[in-house]
Amino acid sequence: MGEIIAIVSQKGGVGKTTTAVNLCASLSYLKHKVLLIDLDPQGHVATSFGKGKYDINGDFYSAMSNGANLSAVIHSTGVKGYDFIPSNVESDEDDKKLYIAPLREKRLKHVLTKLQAEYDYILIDCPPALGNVTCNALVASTSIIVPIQCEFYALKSLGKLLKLTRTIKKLYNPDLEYKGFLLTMVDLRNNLSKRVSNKVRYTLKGLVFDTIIPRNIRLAEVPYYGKPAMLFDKRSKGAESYLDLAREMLNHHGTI
Amino acid sequence: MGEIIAIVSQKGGVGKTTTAVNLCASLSYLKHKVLLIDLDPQGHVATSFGKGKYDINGDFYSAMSNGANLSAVIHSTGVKGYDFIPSNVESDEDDKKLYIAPLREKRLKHVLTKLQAEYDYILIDCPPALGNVTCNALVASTSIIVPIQCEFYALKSLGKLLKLTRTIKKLYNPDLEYKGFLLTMVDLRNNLSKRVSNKVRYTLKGLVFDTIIPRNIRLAEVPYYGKPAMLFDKRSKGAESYLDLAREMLNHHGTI
Ligand SMILES: Nc1ncnc2c1ncn2[C@@H]1O[C@H](COP(=O)(O)OP(=O)(O)OP(=O)(O)O)[C@@H](O)[C@H]1O
Ligand SMILES: Nc1ncnc2c1ncn2[C@@H]1O[C@H](COP(=O)(O)OP(=O)(O)OP(=O)(O)O)[C@@H](O)[C@H]1O
Ligand SMILES: [Mg+2]
Ligand SMILES: [Mg+2]
Repeated sequence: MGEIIAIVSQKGGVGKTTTAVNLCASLSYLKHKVLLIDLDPQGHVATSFGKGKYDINGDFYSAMSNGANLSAVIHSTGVKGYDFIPSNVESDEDDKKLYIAPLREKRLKHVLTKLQAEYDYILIDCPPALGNVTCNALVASTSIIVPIQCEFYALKSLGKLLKLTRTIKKLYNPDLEYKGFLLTMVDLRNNLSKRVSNKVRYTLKGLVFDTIIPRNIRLAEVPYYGKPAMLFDKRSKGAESYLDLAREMLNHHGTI
Repeated sequence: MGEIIAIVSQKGGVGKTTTAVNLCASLSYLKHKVLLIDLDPQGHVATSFGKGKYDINGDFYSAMSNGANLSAVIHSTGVKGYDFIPSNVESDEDDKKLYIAPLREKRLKHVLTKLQAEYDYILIDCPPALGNVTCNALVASTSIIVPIQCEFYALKSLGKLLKLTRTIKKLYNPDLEYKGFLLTMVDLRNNLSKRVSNKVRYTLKGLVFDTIIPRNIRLAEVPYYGKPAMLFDKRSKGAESYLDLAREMLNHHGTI
């Protein structure tokens, strides 16, 4: 059965989508079949694969409102080995669609079981919030990756996520564990990054990946080229760091 | 009557909170009385003024659930001339509290009228979403400021906000106008920033502020020092750019 990994952070702009897209490509490069599901109504996963609104036929939210057949909305990225399910850019309050019925937290978990048989990894890109959409992702996932930008606000936002994960694990998903916390946009030339990354490693001990993702312009150009960094600049520090991350992930199992 | 300005972007991490906090201090420096209301459950406004959970007595959401007396939850920043109302870090689905009754979109507008008489400017820091909380802010505001980080994903997220603003203006708030779009974290040494800022100025024409906010480490240190940049490094490019913004804002009136 494939692993389901949610990429979560309440803090905005910390590298959730960049991590989802580049890790997806890296795991596929290492011979694993990957599906990336976009739960964020901004729809930046499609943008990262160079797909505009005319390339999209059906999305996660429209599938969930019509009998939840997610297989019907799987889109090709143009590269064999990884596919994606777009989010619906038009819908505003996505949370509403997942509010249906008593099992609202478990809706996503039920529909993903079928897909787990077809992919080695299912990655879920979450919106910058801890509302209903993210809760569904945490209930449905086997593990979570938490990108942490090396800046102060990002550090402050961690407490609530740790609390929510504990609650979800207790009430809905006892097998949920941390794949790891990932330091992103790290610039070790500046003090701020150093101070924050030291604090994170001190507070979270072994839960932090050894691999760090440096601030690297190639990663910011992913939506411009419409492809993961390894496809347009394989030797860049950005592309290499996500390949390192995939290797580190495959060598360890999760922790909690 | 004081102006109410919402600082809005669906895209995370573009500088909404940094803009709210530093613009608040700059407007006050130019002799205007300012109130900053935090609608984002991350609660980073309090962090920016060096206030932790033990300094907070009551917040926006607790006031809204108890007869909506916002004056009772106004907190001092420690500096005369500007105050703030913290958000509630504990609540997850803040949207729910504003869902009450048929006039749900107008709830905030009604309670702010009283405060408008006491402040020249009321700034509202919004969460990275276009859900119910942000809708309330748009309905209640006289104008909006949209920070745009000079990167590709931020550019892609703009369309939905423009559409939502048109709808809110038509249905609920005919006087709503754009104070302006603000280019943030601009690094003119790199091509990406240049390309995106040119595209933004070309697409949005006169709606973009002349003032740009450069990427400047002093702005990222605001939550570390617990005060706006002008209070710990007045000559920094970051602090000066927000003072320029305040001056530009005071010289122009809004546009739409
Ligand atoms: N390591 C990096 N180096 C340079 N730029 C980066 C890096 N990681 C991400 N970026 C850029 O920083 C911005 C924020 O990243 P991204 O959009 O992936 O974050 P996010 O957490 O998904 O944001 P949101 O909360 O809006 O969903 C983007 O413009 C992205 O291109
Ligand atoms: N001009 C700047 N130069 C350098 N760093 C900046 C600048 N503006 C903001 N930052 C830093 O970038 C990060 C994102 O900024 P901020 O948190 O203000 O954005 P936001 O839009 O409020 O995020 P969210 O969507 O999570 O509410 C923060 O760590 C902040 O300190
Ligand atoms: Mg994202
Ligand atoms: Mg913010």
